[in-house]
Amino acid sequence: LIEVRGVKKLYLQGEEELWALKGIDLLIRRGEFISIMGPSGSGKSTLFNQIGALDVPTEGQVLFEGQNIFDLTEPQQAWFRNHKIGYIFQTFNLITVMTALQNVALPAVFEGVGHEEANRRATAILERVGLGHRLTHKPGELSGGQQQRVAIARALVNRPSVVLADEPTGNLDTATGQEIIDILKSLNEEDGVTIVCSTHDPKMIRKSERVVWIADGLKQKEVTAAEF
Amino acid sequence: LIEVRGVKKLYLQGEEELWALKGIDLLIRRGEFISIMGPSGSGKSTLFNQIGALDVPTEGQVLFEGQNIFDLTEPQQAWFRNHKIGYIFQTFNLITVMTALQNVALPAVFEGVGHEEANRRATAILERVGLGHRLTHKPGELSGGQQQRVAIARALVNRPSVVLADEPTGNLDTATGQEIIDILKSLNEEDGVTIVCSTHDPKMIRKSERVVWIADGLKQKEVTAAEF
Ligand SMILES: Nc1ncnc2c1ncn2[C@@H]1O[C@H](COP(=O)(O)OP(=O)(O)OP(=O)(O)O)[C@@H](O)[C@H]1O
Ligand SMILES: Nc1ncnc2c1ncn2[C@@H]1O[C@H](COP(=O)(O)OP(=O)(O)OP(=O)(O)O)[C@@H](O)[C@H]1O
Ligand SMILES: [Mg+2]
Ligand SMILES: [Mg+2]
Repeated sequence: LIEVRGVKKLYLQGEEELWALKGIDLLIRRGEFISIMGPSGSGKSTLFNQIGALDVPTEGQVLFEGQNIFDLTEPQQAWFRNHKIGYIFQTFNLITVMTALQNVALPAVFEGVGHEEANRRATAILERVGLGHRLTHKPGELSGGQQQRVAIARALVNRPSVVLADEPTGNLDTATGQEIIDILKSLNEEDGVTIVCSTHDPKMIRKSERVVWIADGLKQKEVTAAEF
Repeated sequence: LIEVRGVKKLYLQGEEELWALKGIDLLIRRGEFISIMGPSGSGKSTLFNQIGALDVPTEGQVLFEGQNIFDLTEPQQAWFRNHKIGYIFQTFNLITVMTALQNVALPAVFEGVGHEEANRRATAILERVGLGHRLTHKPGELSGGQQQRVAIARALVNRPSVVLADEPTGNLDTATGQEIIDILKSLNEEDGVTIVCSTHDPKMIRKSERVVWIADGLKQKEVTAAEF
């Protein structure tokens, strides 16, 4: 259960005040599959950074199972980010000097799993997203859609209870995109993983239980699957 | 007129040979609007690098108006890349320490235009892609779709005769994506600009005169608009 309460985010652009989020209230239930849609620049990624405890709201708060993550100690926060949340970044944020396998194994290594087990888990999830034949490639030796899938695999390797997927199919053809959506859907249905996607992809919307519309830093409306 | 003749591209992955392109023949007529589709990892971006003279084929050649760009001198090649071709990269490749305006003005400055004129042109094209209110933001202060639009603006600022757009709408919502497609379509219809897009976006396909399918480093088929 994630609660976003009155979250605002201010960026200072020189003298100018830019409110990227102007007061968002959102409740995400455990095990839900929810999509967040809205125009480019509307605040989706900024909202994800607040939910994933990567950034502090200027006003308001984010509660995870009733707990404000920023009230925890630094080591507790780090543990939370590594164990509870799998974050798929819109711009991937892969480590360019490491291979696909090393990139995906890293969160498992941080979790305290030995190197052999970390590599085994990373290999399994990379095979699942169709990259079993690209383990030794560095990001610069991968296509755009392959880099996106490494970012997806990395977010899933520690079997998080919440996946925050920021436009996870933007660089994928229809067939590959559908495979990724099916993986997320099965994690949701079989393992009860809460999935929160920011997306422009109708295939993702189709699999969602609820769609939240964001525009200009505010929540515009929500629709449940029954309604679309 | 661009002619791709028997183009192959080999990457060496340690001991292993990886043929990303296995022999591509393609003719692109002046003023055409053509989309290239295919699965993730099939070779589209690699093909674009050959067409845009950013990379040399392992075998085969690319001729631009009958001329092999790599037979030109280094300064002539640089001139060609700056004047004739506008390249929109799949991963944007923006300069992170420069603002949106500076990023877009840079090719105009390289073209020999004065700073004032470069800034004027850059501002105009940034306004056209809906970023007139983001001129002073650096890439890290922009959303994913805004970064994509800066990359698009930069490719268009020198009014090239050919635009190579590698998945230009991947990070854009439907409405913003359509605006970009309409801009490319009008450049094509009004100014005779040749547009070559790699895309997974049905909205782009709909506006194309011809669609070329690539899979596993080979051209699978071509269809003309009349047929779809
Ligand atoms: N430097 C490299 N070394 C080794 N292999 C590479 C290198 N660059 C690309 N590849 C491989 O070449 C193949 C083609 O890559 P390319 O980027 O052209 O694909 P693409 O069709 O653009 O895919 P996408 O739709 O995901 O962007 C991929 O399988 C990729 O792993
Ligand atoms: N560090 C920053 N400083 C100033 N403005 C910023 C900063 N980061 C983001 N912004 C602005 O905040 C707004 C929201 O950005 P955000 O990345 O959340 O949008 P988004 O909905 O994810 O868009 P997209 O669909 O294009 O990815 C944008 O207009 C952007 O220009
Ligand atoms: Mg975003
Ligand atoms: Mg590509």
